[in-house]
Amino acid sequence: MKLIMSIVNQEDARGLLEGLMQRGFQATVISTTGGFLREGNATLLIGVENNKVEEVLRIIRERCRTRTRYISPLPPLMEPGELPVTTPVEVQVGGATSLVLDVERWEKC
Amino acid sequence: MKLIMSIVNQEDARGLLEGLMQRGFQATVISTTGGFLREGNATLLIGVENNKVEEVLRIIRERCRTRTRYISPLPPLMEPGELPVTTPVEVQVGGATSLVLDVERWEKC
Amino acid sequence: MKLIMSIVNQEDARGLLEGLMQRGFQATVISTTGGFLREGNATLLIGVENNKVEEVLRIIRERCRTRTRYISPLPPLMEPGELPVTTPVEVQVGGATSLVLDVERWEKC
Ligand SMILES: Nc1ncnc2c1ncn2[C@@H]1O[C@@H]2COP(=O)(O)O[C@H]3[C@@H](O)[C@H](n4cnc5c(N)ncnc54)O[C@@H]3COP(=O)(O)O[C@H]2[C@H]1O
Ligand SMILES: Nc1ncnc2c1ncn2[C@@H]1O[C@@H]2COP(=O)(O)O[C@H]3[C@@H](O)[C@H](n4cnc5c(N)ncnc54)O[C@@H]3COP(=O)(O)O[C@H]2[C@H]1O
Ligand SMILES: Nc1ncnc2c1ncn2[C@@H]1O[C@@H]2COP(=O)(O)O[C@H]3[C@@H](O)[C@H](n4cnc5c(N)ncnc54)O[C@@H]3COP(=O)(O)O[C@H]2[C@H]1O
Repeated sequence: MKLIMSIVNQEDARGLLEGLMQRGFQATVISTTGGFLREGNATLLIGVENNKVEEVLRIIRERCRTRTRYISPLPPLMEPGELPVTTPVEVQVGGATSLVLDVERWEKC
Repeated sequence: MKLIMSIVNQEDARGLLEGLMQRGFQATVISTTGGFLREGNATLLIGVENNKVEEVLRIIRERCRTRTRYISPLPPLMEPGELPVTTPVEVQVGGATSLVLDVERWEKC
Repeated sequence: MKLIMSIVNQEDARGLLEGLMQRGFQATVISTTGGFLREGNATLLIGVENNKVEEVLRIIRERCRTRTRYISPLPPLMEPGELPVTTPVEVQVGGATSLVLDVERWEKC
């Protein structure tokens, strides 16, 4: 068995779950927070047979799209009367970061 | 060291923690959500010495019982005046799904 | 790639994230609960290249300090008029418990 941990964008999580459930996969969802943007995202735990890893990664690719976001970094400290001139920074978000871990043993009771 | 990740029913989580704490095991609890029923459950992270895996799995078996639940699937779209006739679906819930992962290295600081 | 799971004290989590982000590491934060004290803590998931594990563990050591706390165990049941005499128990908290797991494969999409 393998454990796939996939960290996905909040908006993609629902669609991804649907895609997995329809094909009979099982998953558990954790509400998580991104370390950099401090925004809510979702981490899915998906335990699958070894020969199903490829299929799950394919469903993740179908359902999680990368998109560009412009975030304005916090303006530097200013003199009174000065206007903040910060150029927005382009950050790629969405998509999914998926890790595959080996499961030595598993049991349902 | 091994990491046991055990996904258990909300009602069983308290009793399981008690059983683990009494025997000196350490655990961390994550509030999670089931991918299929979308109901709250709990995922326990339990880091243990290699020779204690068996004992922890035994405590999990003692404290997490499987039970049958009847869930009514959402009724199909209906004509006005028609009565929904859906036969409840039998789903086994409760119990626990436990995964054992190898820990290459660990440290407390 | 390796996955570092680090369970840290609530107060240390912010500083640890800052230290990681400044050096370009990526992390995901899970709000978790300690099994024994039942207090909120934080579990960081940090996926890093194999040769960066040492550096991340050093940042964790810098940012997470162990401290002593005195917790009063629940007083035993008493006769009316009796005064509870419980000696506080010394418990080491804070610090961090870090586990390093091997990642077989990872992908961003
Ligand atoms: N220290 C840093 N310096 C500069 N830019 C940084 C940075 N950390 C992150 N970013 C950028 O910001 C985006 C959002 O990161 P966040 O940490 O909020 O949210 C992340 C995080 O929750 C998770 N993640 C990604 N890689 C990870 C890893 N190696 N370990 C743990 N979590 C990871 O996936 C979410 C999306 O990541 P993604 O790579 O698509 O997109 C990242 C990345 O483009
Ligand atoms: N391989 C795995 N990877 C990750 N998490 C896992 C897992 N196996 C089980 N879990 C977790 O354990 C909970 C209970 O699973 P169980 O198999 O006892 O009981 C399941 C199973 O009998 C059934 N079920 C789950 N997914 C299904 C699907 N795609 N099709 C049909 N029935 C499903 O519904 C019950 C509740 O499922 P729910 O997802 O709400 O909640 C699941 C899920 O959070
Ligand atoms: N092997 C492991 N697997 C999974 N999670 C782990 C772990 N080792 C530590 N943790 C996590 O780290 C937190 C702090 O643990 P620490 O060992 O510093 O500090 C612990 C320890 O000194 C003590 N303690 C924990 N469990 C105990 C037990 N069964 N009997 C006696 N003392 C216990 O109470 C402090 C707070 O524990 P709490 O459970 O609230 O919170 C724990 C737990 O969330």
